[in-house]
Amino acid sequence: MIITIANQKGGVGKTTTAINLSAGLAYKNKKTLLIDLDPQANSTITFVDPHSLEITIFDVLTGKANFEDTIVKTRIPNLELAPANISLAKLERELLGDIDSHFRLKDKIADISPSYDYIIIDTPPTLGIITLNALVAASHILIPIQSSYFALEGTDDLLETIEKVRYRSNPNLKLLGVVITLHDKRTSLGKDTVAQIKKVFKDKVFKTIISKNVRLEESPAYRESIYTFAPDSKGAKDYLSLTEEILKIG
Amino acid sequence: MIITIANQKGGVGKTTTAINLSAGLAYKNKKTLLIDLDPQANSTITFVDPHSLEITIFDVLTGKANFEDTIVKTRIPNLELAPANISLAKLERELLGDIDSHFRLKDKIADISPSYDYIIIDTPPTLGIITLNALVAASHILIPIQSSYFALEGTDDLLETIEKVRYRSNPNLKLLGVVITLHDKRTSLGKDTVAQIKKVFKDKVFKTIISKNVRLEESPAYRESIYTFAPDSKGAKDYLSLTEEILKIG
Ligand SMILES: Nc1ncnc2c1ncn2[C@@H]1O[C@H](COP(=O)(O)OP(=O)(O)OP(=O)(O)O)[C@@H](O)[C@H]1O
Ligand SMILES: Nc1ncnc2c1ncn2[C@@H]1O[C@H](COP(=O)(O)OP(=O)(O)OP(=O)(O)O)[C@@H](O)[C@H]1O
Ligand SMILES: [Mg+2]
Ligand SMILES: [Mg+2]
Repeated sequence: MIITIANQKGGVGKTTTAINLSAGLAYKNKKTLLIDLDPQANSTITFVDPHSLEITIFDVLTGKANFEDTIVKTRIPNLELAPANISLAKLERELLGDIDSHFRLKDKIADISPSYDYIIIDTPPTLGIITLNALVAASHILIPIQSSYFALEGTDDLLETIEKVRYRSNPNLKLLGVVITLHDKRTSLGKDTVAQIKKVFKDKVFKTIISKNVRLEESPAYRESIYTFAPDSKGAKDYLSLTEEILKIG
Repeated sequence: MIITIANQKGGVGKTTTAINLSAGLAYKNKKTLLIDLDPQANSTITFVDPHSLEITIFDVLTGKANFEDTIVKTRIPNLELAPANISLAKLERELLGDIDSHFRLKDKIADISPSYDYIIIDTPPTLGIITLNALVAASHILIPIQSSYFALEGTDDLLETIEKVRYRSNPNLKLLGVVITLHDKRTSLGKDTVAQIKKVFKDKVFKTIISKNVRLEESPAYRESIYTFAPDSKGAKDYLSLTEEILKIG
């Protein structure tokens, strides 16, 4: 299963979900690869020092290297990482005019996907060439939506983009589901938005809601996933429960 | 003064700052224009219904309309809005190959800037053609930085982009300052990051720190700025204090 985590709204928990879902799957003994497709490299800096990287995903997508050359082991058994750095921001210019520029990742991933049970792809907060590559390469898309006013507004554009991708480039792309993130159950805005998200996405909304939990904000600073940084926290319980829901699907 | 609010990290409070700073300036009797340059149109949906718009900033930047045609009044005296909608996402493709594509906003703003004391520009979480237009058109840049681990990592790229813009396209671009947002003073991560931000940006960090305050999250849903939605809240006090600091500068 190749899961792309995408939402062009910024700061909704894409990276936090990518890190803790991929670590969760690894702890459940699934061989997992986390691909960081965000030039901000937030997933990458959680596991390695981005300045120490010789080759990154940018070199793979521009044909200068193979996936095997960039993949690094993490401290978590069963979890490997294909890291990114800022050079990825040049991808749009580099692939201009290339008729199949959004198939680059799909072509390259074919070499390595047989050796993993799950591949998780973290994306930047845009709907440009980088996120298109991730949508074309994926079997499923997971959409994190923050339970706040701005977050619900932008989902039409994302759904439209998914339809366009499905129409010609990736007919098999399925919506894995929508996960509500950064939820604060004390506020009426939180409750209202959850009701609205469920009205729009119906049974595609995961039962697990990820609550706001400061441990989730702290764990990347200590280069850890939530499971070792704060195993008894609400954040660890929420992401474990999401991992188990996803394991039941496929 | 033309202030561009930019940071390619998502969800750090760019729009929340754009809305509440422009409203704050308007309440201080400054004629203010808020320009929404984000295809997500979060600033726009706080004041008007984006589906009711005939002409938007996209039409201005592609030469099909003038600024005057798109500017709408808001319920706040002294505050006008140049709204956006999703069509703005097509700008990158529309301006491809145009040698002075990043001067479009600067050229168009010249017609209207004399009638305002302050122009505030909200930008999307990317460093593409839209944000470049905003940096070339601006006299000052205001950088909101969330006091969290990921937020500090991305500032090198932003500073590099500002230097590139300053070198050829806009030598007068000044850093108005850095404002720390979404701050939670109860956590040690919050305190550590504030210390790091002050170490990097020194006297360019505004004294006002914007604390996390749920009223700031709620007010856009009621189509209001924080000053009328929750006048006694910490959010209103923080943004009023930031407005006063900026008024002292110019
Ligand atoms: N459940 C949570 N509780 C508390 N903080 C959270 C939670 N999820 C994410 N955060 C924090 O919110 C901020 C935004 O999260 P994150 O960076 O994962 O979002 P993103 O969608 O990947 O952002 P971008 O759009 O920039 O890629 C980060 O500082 C993160 O630590
Ligand atoms: N000081 C604050 N206290 C509480 N919530 C806040 C605060 N500032 C912003 N928020 C909330 O955090 C989320 C992100 O803020 P906002 O949308 O303003 O960021 P942004 O940088 O404009 O995001 P994007 O990168 O998508 O444009 C929103 O839901 C907003 O309501
Ligand atoms: Mg991210
Ligand atoms: Mg915004």
